[in-house]
Amino acid sequence: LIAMQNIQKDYHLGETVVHALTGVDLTIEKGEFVAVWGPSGSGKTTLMNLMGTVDEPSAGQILINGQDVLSLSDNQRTELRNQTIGFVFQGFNLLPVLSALENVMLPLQIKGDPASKVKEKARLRLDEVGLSGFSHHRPGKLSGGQQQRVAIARALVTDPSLVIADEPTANLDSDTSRKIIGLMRNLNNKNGATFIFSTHDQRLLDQCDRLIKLEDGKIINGGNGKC
Amino acid sequence: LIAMQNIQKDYHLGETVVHALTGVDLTIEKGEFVAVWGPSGSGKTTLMNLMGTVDEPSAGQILINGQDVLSLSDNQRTELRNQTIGFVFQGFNLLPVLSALENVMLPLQIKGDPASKVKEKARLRLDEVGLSGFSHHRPGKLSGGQQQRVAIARALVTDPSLVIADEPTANLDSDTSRKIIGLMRNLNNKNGATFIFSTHDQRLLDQCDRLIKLEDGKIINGGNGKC
Ligand SMILES: Nc1ncnc2c1ncn2[C@@H]1O[C@H](COP(=O)(O)OP(=O)(O)OP(=O)(O)O)[C@@H](O)[C@H]1O
Ligand SMILES: Nc1ncnc2c1ncn2[C@@H]1O[C@H](COP(=O)(O)OP(=O)(O)OP(=O)(O)O)[C@@H](O)[C@H]1O
Ligand SMILES: [Mg+2]
Ligand SMILES: [Mg+2]
Repeated sequence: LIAMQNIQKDYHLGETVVHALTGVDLTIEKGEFVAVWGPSGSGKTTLMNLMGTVDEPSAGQILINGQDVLSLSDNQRTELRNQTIGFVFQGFNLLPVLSALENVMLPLQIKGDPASKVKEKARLRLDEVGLSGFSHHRPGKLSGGQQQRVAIARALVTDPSLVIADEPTANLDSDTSRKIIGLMRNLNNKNGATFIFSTHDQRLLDQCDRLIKLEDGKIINGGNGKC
Repeated sequence: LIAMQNIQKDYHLGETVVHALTGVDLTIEKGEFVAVWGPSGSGKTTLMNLMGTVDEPSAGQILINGQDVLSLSDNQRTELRNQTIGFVFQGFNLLPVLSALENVMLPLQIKGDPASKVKEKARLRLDEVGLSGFSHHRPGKLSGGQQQRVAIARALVTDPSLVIADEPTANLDSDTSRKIIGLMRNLNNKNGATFIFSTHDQRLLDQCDRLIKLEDGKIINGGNGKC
């Protein structure tokens, strides 16, 4: 599904260069349930953003479904994201002026789903993450973990074939975490959706099929560790 | 140090009322190291905000150092916060246009510390949380866990007698977490600084002296649980 070759990502900050990722070679097959683990600052978010086509590498190649992502236009890349990828951001990135329900409806509206179906699908997704009753709260009127769950519901609402989640349980208690992890495992088992997540959460690490260890922007375990 | 009596906090959302905290009675003594634990949405942030005078209760009384917080003017409350409280927000609340160093310097500048001392103190605090070398990054150029650590450094820079931390290790890996927890325990043991934190992190819960369990806005373990 995803093939990354010799990926380099540098950030330029005035005079300094931060080598956020170096020499990353990685293949993710359809239907995998992969965890990315590493210290704070090791490059997980950078890697998630590249895989989700939210950002571009400084060097190297990324293929998604055989397509060279860097050869696509911005519009084609946006289309690819909207049609096949669900992304849970570490900082949630919810729209503050929309309610929880409207935030979750948005990807379906962009995709062009029939209006009669959109609200119902979004409601179901919010119920699944334990937020029935909070549909009308705007993000600023939700707790941290509730915002995180709206972000998760939004990422799952289009039934994406690829879900990329950046520390999706960081703000959740263990019971709520367990439900969310169960939900993701279920979608992976039943629908074959591919899951790639970065996490510091041992409960989530216990559930993965394969572990990628990052340190200082490099993969240090060959990308094929046991969970 | 802190006495809360019959605290009620309601949020009004159009027609609905959310009872975020109900009937909370709580006393925190000087030098305590207290954890607040509970499911997502149970009222932890609301409680932290009330204790830190960042927000006001709908009913009930809060005394800090014997002072009735609600009888103070806004200016007096701001003064109290700046002089004696260090607050780590769940969402960090860093100023995006200031560098990491400038964010950490700010409370000292507000306090009126000599300019020659301010930069040095701020640098030391950033080193302590493992961020030497990142002083010039603005928050948007930092990883999630690095932003969280800037927020922690900023909360500690004025050597506050009361530190209130809302899920301070949510975005940190276990090694970095352990260092931060060690740092907080050390300040508590050496300087007698009182620590109150909300957390889902078992490593942090293992270190506390006393546990307060919240559920649906109520304290369910008498506020005096073992850790
Ligand atoms: N401004 C607001 N308006 C309406 N409801 C609110 C507001 N802020 C918080 N709430 C609600 O109050 C309840 C308690 O919120 P709080 O942020 O204190 O929870 P929490 O325990 O910190 O949760 P988490 O672990 O997810 O951070 C939640 O159900 C939340 O939706
Ligand atoms: N826009 C940027 N400009 C400069 N440096 C950056 C930028 N974004 C990230 N960095 C740096 O790149 C490195 C990797 O960042 P990244 O966000 O990928 O880490 P991470 O593994 O997700 O960390 P965390 O677990 O704390 O979220 C960090 O050292 C960070 O400071
Ligand atoms: Mg990150
Ligand atoms: Mg909270």
